[in-house]
Amino acid sequence: EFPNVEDVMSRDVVTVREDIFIDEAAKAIVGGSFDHLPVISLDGRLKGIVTTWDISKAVANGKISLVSEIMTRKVHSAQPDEPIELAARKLDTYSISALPVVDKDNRVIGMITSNDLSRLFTGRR
Amino acid sequence: EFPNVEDVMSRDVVTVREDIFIDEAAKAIVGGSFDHLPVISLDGRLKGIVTTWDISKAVANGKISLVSEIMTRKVHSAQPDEPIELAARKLDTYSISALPVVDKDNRVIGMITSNDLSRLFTGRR
Ligand SMILES: C[S@@+](CC[C@H](N)C(=O)[O-])C[C@H]1O[C@@H](n2cnc3c(N)ncnc32)[C@H](O)[C@@H]1O
Ligand SMILES: C[S@@+](CC[C@H](N)C(=O)[O-])C[C@H]1O[C@@H](n2cnc3c(N)ncnc32)[C@H](O)[C@@H]1O
Repeated sequence: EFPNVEDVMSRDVVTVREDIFIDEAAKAIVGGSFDHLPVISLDGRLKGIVTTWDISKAVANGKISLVSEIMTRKVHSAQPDEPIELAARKLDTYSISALPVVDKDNRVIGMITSNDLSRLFTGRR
Repeated sequence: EFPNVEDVMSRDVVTVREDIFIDEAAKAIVGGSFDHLPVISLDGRLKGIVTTWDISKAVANGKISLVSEIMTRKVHSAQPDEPIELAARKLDTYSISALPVVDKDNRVIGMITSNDLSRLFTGRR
């Protein structure tokens, strides 16, 4: 019926460390057309996520700070073999638009976004 | 087969004027869970769009400025009676995640996002 996350996700993911300033994170984001940056630890595991929304919130508060101060630490992620219906439910429940895809060791192997899912309505690959 | 844009779009849309500073726009955005703000003229017509991505780009460049200086003026929009397949193709073609929905006079009557489309995979209304 529906594909799994691994059939729809993108595999080239830009990640950052938490000890960088948010203008560095902003430079990493606007180099591409995405909004979500997984934050990873020294050994490559998922520690948090920072988005253009978080950066905008820092601008609203007039506080230009470190990624560690604005990132979300309780990250909703996806497994590669889960059905996209499950991923879509997480996006909907938490009003978010991307899930890092992680392996069994919590290392980031991809990203699935609401754009990846809406693309399925275009009839394009 | 597929629903139309009007069956899926949200009707409560926050809009802004172009002569405000981006920290004002950021405050309007982080009051909700969205990323896209249509910019409208004095007579209520669509003039541009500003997103959390544009605000992040201003942070990357170290430039806190007016919405008019960072907004996108050539806006891709949707009509309420168009099939969602057409809306999904625009999102995919231009790597964007929302389309203001406009009436015949180019006034904003709603917004359709990639999250609205991905929600269709959850089996929820
Ligand atoms: C409520 S969402 C709304 C804006 C947007 N559509 C987005 O996904 O960021 C904004 C917040 O969600 C958080 N967020 C985004 N993706 C997330 C994920 N996969 N897990 C946990 N939080 C996430 C961001 O860090 C930000 O604080
Ligand atoms: C290439 S997209 C990538 C990030 C994101 N997903 C988004 O929709 O903003 C970022 C740029 O697209 C522009 N944009 C977003 N929605 C648009 C729309 N409906 N029409 C024209 N430009 C749009 C923004 O102003 C921003 O400059």
